[in-house]
Amino acid sequence: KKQFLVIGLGRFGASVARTLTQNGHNVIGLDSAEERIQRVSEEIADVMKCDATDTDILSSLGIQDFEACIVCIGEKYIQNSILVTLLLKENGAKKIIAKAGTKTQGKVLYKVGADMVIYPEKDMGERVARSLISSNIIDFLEVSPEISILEMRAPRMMIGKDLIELNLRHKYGVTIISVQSDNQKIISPPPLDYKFRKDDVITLIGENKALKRLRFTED
Amino acid sequence: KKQFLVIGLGRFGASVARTLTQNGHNVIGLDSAEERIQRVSEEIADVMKCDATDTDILSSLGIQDFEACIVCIGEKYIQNSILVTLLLKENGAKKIIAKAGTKTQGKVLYKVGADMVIYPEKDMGERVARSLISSNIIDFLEVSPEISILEMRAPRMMIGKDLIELNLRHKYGVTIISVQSDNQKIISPPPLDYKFRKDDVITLIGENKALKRLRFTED
Ligand SMILES: Nc1ncnc2c1ncn2[C@@H]1O[C@H](COP(=O)(O)OP(=O)(O)OP(=O)(O)O)[C@@H](O)[C@H]1O
Ligand SMILES: Nc1ncnc2c1ncn2[C@@H]1O[C@H](COP(=O)(O)OP(=O)(O)OP(=O)(O)O)[C@@H](O)[C@H]1O
Repeated sequence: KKQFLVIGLGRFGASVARTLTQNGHNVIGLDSAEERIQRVSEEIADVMKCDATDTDILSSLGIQDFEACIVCIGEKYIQNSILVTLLLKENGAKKIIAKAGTKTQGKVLYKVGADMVIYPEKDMGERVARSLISSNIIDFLEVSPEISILEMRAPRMMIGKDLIELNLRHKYGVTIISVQSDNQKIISPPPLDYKFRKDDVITLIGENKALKRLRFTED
Repeated sequence: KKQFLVIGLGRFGASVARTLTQNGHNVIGLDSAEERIQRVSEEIADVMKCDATDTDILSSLGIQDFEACIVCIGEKYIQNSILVTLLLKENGAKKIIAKAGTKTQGKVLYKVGADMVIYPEKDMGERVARSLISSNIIDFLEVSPEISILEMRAPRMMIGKDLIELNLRHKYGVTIISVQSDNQKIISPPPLDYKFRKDDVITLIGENKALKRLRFTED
């Protein structure tokens, strides 16, 4: 059970705080806006309306006891974000995650003590764009320089067959991790006797050249 | 080479448009704010300052020719977002992706024709929270909302055993992707008869709750 400090309870901050809480951890949430405090008060036990740039408040919080401090103040108040990050660092924060809008803001945040800078809108924009581009490969993730994960619609040669028949590991050198039919729950690992259907979404992992070979079975 | 329409060029929309452009696709970007148009004009070839709720403008655009239309208007103007989505649907858009802040807004967007609703801040908040929770495991990567990859030292119960004995897939519902002994090359997939040693670094993939169960075998 860990303790986290979340400063700024916009959509992003509230989501960080909520997810940590749902996973059984202790969260203290700070925001200067009453409306934001109200919006999360049912989901997050310890919330405090205050100005996080107030040095008295921060020093009263035992900053060193938090596993991590997450600064989720938006671009509108980027100077607050920078000041809060600096103050957290001065108060001995173990780990500071901060949100930014632009790379330049990110650089400043790193300089004043952020260990990690997040660009939520920019990152999600890239992911959405990539999933639109690879319309039959839904998502692609690099695990290590030679190994990747591929999420794709089941290629034609898998349809109507099951894993025992397909023998993916030996024939293609890829491992299937999960299958999702028709927007149902993702099943991982897929049962050995499950017969794949058109439009099933499968997640594979393997070496890049092995994955390429499988993709080219479509042509 | 595909054509995309991006409406709303905030951080999220600009990132979608930029990523599509960088990947060689044609993007038309619309925004009613001059400052937003200026901000992206160097990176996105076709941008137009206009009110996207203007039916004349939308009908002049050949909406049916776009691979997808991405509505990235923020919560501040959610009514615009809803109206634009409706108009795109009426104009025969093949695929509409829309951004929303809350689930309720998302429901309305689906009702008026969105094929996919994205919650950038909420999703990134969850990802950040989850990567913070698993900090005693060397690395953690989210593959999809329910499935993650975990890199960890081989848990005690694996040491001295091989995969046939361990039967990870059936006992724990996780798939082992790779093993790395003593900073040697990463081996993927691990041979079925390889006996795991203390400090081996293994990479697993599976549903979040399945991975949790495996981690708790340490206690
Ligand atoms: N000095 C401060 N102390 C505490 N909270 C602050 C301070 N400055 C700003 N905030 C809070 O930070 C929160 C997030 O900022 P804002 O809403 O501008 O960002 P945003 O980028 O729109 O957020 P999101 O994208 O997460 O919804 C707001 O709820 C605001 O009240
Ligand atoms: N009717 C409209 N026509 C065209 N553009 C619009 C319209 N209404 C809003 N926009 C644009 O949508 C863009 C995104 O909206 P806004 O900045 O409120 O969202 P946001 O959530 O802050 O964005 P982001 O998080 O992506 O930075 C703005 O640039 C705004 O000018």
